[in-house]
Amino acid sequence: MRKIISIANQKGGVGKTTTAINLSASLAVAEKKTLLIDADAQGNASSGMGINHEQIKKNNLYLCLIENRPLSEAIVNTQIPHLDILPANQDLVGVELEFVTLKDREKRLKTLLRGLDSDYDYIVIDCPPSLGFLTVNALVASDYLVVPLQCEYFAMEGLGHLLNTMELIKRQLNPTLYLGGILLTMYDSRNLLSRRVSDDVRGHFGKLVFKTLIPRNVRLSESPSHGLPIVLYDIKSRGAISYMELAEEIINNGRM
Amino acid sequence: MRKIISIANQKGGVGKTTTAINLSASLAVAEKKTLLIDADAQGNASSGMGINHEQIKKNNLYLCLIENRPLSEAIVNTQIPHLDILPANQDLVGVELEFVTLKDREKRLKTLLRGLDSDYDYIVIDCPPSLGFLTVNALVASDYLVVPLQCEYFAMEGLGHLLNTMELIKRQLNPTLYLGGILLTMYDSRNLLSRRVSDDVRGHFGKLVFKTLIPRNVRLSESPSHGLPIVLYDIKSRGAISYMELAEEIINNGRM
Ligand SMILES: Nc1ncnc2c1ncn2[C@@H]1O[C@H](COP(=O)(O)OP(=O)(O)OP(=O)(O)O)[C@@H](O)[C@H]1O
Ligand SMILES: Nc1ncnc2c1ncn2[C@@H]1O[C@H](COP(=O)(O)OP(=O)(O)OP(=O)(O)O)[C@@H](O)[C@H]1O
Ligand SMILES: [Mg+2]
Ligand SMILES: [Mg+2]
Repeated sequence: MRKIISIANQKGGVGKTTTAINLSASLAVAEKKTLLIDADAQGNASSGMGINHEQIKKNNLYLCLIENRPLSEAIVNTQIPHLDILPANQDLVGVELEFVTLKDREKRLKTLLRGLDSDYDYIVIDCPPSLGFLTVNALVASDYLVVPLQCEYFAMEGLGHLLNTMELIKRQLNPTLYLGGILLTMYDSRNLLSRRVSDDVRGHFGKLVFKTLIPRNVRLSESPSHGLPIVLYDIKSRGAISYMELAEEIINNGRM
Repeated sequence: MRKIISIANQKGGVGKTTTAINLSASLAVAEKKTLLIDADAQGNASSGMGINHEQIKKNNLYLCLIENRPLSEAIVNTQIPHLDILPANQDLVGVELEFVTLKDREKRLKTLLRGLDSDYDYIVIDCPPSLGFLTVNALVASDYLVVPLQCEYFAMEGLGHLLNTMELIKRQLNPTLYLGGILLTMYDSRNLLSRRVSDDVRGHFGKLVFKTLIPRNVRLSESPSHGLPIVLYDIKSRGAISYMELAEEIINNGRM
């Protein structure tokens, strides 16, 4: 029974792509067959996994959405066994306006995923920093929403609005969508603001916050420049260990 | 002769709002009459300046755009002399779809600004992390684009696309739009990646990169939680000094 997880938060720079890449890679290392879908026109998940630009031009999420191509045509292998990726590039920028008049435009990705008959255990979707067409499509297609939350003030501000949007989508478009959890990212124990945000969020959301904390770790920001997930770039780093712990927690926590 | 500056970059979390708030406040401290426009539905510039939610609900950028209200009705004073703000909130989320069929939809903000007859020296616009309707409106209305660039790998990736978009807007919609400069943000001299990105960008863009560097400084991330710009929260901090230097550079550099 495959599980589809959206990594979403309209606040920018909170660690969505870093989480999507490294959670997927850690699930694959734990021998779960995983597909990473890049649904952001920035294409950071694709380049962070070292997929070459020419390859992406030929086949990507935009072409699947617009030309109704089967997803399997755009899926490529990665350096990690059990991990495939469906890449994206700048072409995705225009997709929202191309679908404006279409009925059921929010269900486009869900329909394409229904047609994918391979046996993935997990599908992880990296979303752009907005609550527009692509993020809505991802949430409509998903079983779980995982919210990376940077331990900073502005990141806290938008959380209420994101959870309201999730409830709206759950009520109107996808009744089987659940909050997989809130993931505290870029946590710096020396920083008072970090500690205060973490305490506030745990106090407010309790068990909905993952036990696993992702620390601020420079190796995590270096690894995409080598086109590698952290488990291949520096498996002993605190960043790699924390994402492997997150994968374990998601596999075993019974909530997802 | 007022100068309109957009702070834009589709990459999330690079310091757009932090720059918009603290550059505006520093320009005001240098006795330049300044208006800060919040054009992001997240409303971080508004809350970061301590504007209360009820006040924003009554009057904001969304109502000006949709009901063609004069901007002056939505502009409020701040704690800093010479600094006013035009706030925003979540209502802005839907604005793109409401204008989809309108001719000249990209010129909406430019037209509203033409009707604003007060004597600002500078108008600074905080943009959302996308190149959609609001950012395009801001660029069409602006004289200069200032690009905050986080010293990280993913931030470098999107820069080319942003500059291409600027050129497109300059050619088709606003021939007087110029690149005010690229601002290196969250610079950490102990971090090799930071140094490498800074060297690459300066090597590639030369004088188009501001001499002023914004260091990673925790006081900058604390100040919005108090509703204060850094010059009021901690004027001796490296964050406050660097933004005052940036204001001086913009006032005196002859390029803007
Ligand atoms: N735990 C961490 N420690 C250190 N750096 C991190 C960490 N997580 C992410 N980063 C870095 O912070 C920046 C922002 O992260 P990332 O790009 O993953 O966020 P995002 O939410 O996907 O951004 P966007 O909103 O643009 O899609 C990146 O440069 C990334 O390398
Ligand atoms: N120089 C700095 N040093 C330390 N923290 C910073 C610095 N600049 C910004 N920050 C913090 O980093 C986070 C991202 O900055 P900010 O919100 O200004 O970016 P943004 O580009 O406006 O994000 P978005 O794409 O969501 O609009 C914020 O929590 C902010 O407080
Ligand atoms: Mg991302
Ligand atoms: Mg912002």
